[in-house]
Amino acid sequence: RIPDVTIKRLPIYLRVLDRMREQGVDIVSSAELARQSGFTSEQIRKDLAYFGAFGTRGVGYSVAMLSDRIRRILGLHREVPAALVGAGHLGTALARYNLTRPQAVRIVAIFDADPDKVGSLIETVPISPMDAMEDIVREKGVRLAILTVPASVAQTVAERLVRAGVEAILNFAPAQLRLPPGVQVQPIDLSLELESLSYYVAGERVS
Amino acid sequence: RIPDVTIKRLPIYLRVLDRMREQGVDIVSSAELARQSGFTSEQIRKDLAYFGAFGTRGVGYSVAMLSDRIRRILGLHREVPAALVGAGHLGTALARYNLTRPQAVRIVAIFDADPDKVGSLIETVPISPMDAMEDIVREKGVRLAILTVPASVAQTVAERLVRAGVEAILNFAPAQLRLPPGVQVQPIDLSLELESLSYYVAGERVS
Ligand SMILES: NC(=O)c1ccc[n+]([C@@H]2O[C@H](COP(=O)([O-])OP(=O)(O)OC[C@H]3O[C@@H](n4cnc5c(N)ncnc54)[C@H](O)[C@@H]3O)[C@@H](O)[C@H]2O)c1
Ligand SMILES: NC(=O)c1ccc[n+]([C@@H]2O[C@H](COP(=O)([O-])OP(=O)(O)OC[C@H]3O[C@@H](n4cnc5c(N)ncnc54)[C@H](O)[C@@H]3O)[C@@H](O)[C@H]2O)c1
Repeated sequence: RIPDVTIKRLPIYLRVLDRMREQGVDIVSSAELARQSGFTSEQIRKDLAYFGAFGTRGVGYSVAMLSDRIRRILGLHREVPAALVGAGHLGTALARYNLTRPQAVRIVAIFDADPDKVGSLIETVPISPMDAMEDIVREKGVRLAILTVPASVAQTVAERLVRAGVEAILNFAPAQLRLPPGVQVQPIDLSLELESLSYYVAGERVS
Repeated sequence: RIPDVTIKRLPIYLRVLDRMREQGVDIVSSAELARQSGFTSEQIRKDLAYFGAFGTRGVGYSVAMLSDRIRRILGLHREVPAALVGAGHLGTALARYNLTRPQAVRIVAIFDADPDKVGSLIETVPISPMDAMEDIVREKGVRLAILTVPASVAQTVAERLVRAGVEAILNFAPAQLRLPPGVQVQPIDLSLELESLSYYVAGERVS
């Protein structure tokens, strides 16, 4: 089974490859792909080895073939319908960002417990009530959800999403979720990004 | 010079070590640290080697010493004052998240161009006008900023932050910033997280 850390790097490779494709680049060496994605060529070769060999030694990879392959590996060659729960400040920003650019993973349903929010639109997607979740999630074939509710309700809402058929959750709520083993939870903590950035302005200079 | 990818992993190790410290764990093997942080023990050993040896072969690392060391490497043993520019949906969510929990990197100033927002508070921090940026950033010793403005103004606002003394920017705006070499820019694109999560619900099952 492919390591989660490899799966996390694939979208970065894809981003670089798509950019190269636009620039008309046909072949890319692992050194160049490494340089542009911020990883080492050994890391890239290791990651890609899980999916079979694509490159020609001494020549490199076909940009078109490699990007198509990674796109398929991730399931991004078709639309992947997603739900967002918690249309607050963060949820609204994420929904607007997602819906205002072309993306394979697309938010098709938004849920919130606040009756004053239910019924309003975020970029053409209406905010639905929580009791409609099971029906809408099943109907739209949603298996991926973004969780942007308060920590206090995160576990209950996550369980509800799983009961509705969701198998992958991008969790922004600062709460550890306990869910069945078949559910992939990706927690996000943006303070980790601030903590690494601190190195460059306040960190120790090790020689 | 230490690779950026190593610096990005350090806060994750620190998170795990702090948790262990709370649990009263004194010694941790690189295998256990690897298991809990999601990386391999070789990766951890390689990363830590940049900062000198800390572990005892066959025994492991002192949890207290290693966490203190990483905290100092990142500069998180003191408060690191940060500014946020763009108090919209995303900026407001990030500021509230940052200011409602103890963190070394702390938002001490918020700026926005909207006169209707200037003067209001986010968790005790007032929203200041853009023309006060240079003064406030210098006065508070801010060298790290979070950019959550629209893409159309990101470059100009970033340049302004740099002129004010900022040397590290966490950039959420979907715009590539062109800044002097001494400025560390960390772009964030949360759609990359959605794209990797897609693998678990829509991706290819490679045997
Ligand atoms: N991980 C990070 O880096 C990060 C950054 C910012 C915010 N956050 C977290 O994201 C979450 C949202 O932050 P925010 O600032 O947008 O908060 P918010 O209060 O603006 O939004 C929360 C939304 O959830 C809704 N809600 C509350 N209970 C609900 C329930 N039981 N079912 C469905 N919806 C419900 C509310 O009506 C509201 O619209 C919080 O948990 C916050 O701590 C995380
Ligand atoms: N990287 C990601 O994953 C991600 C996710 C969500 C949003 N975003 C991006 O984050 C940014 C903010 O998103 P949002 O939904 O909060 O938008 P928003 O419109 O709610 O907020 C933007 C804020 O910036 C302020 N602003 C505009 N021009 C300014 C200027 N010249 N100087 C200072 N402030 C100015 C506005 O007054 C407003 O308060 C956008 O660029 C959006 O595309 C990125």
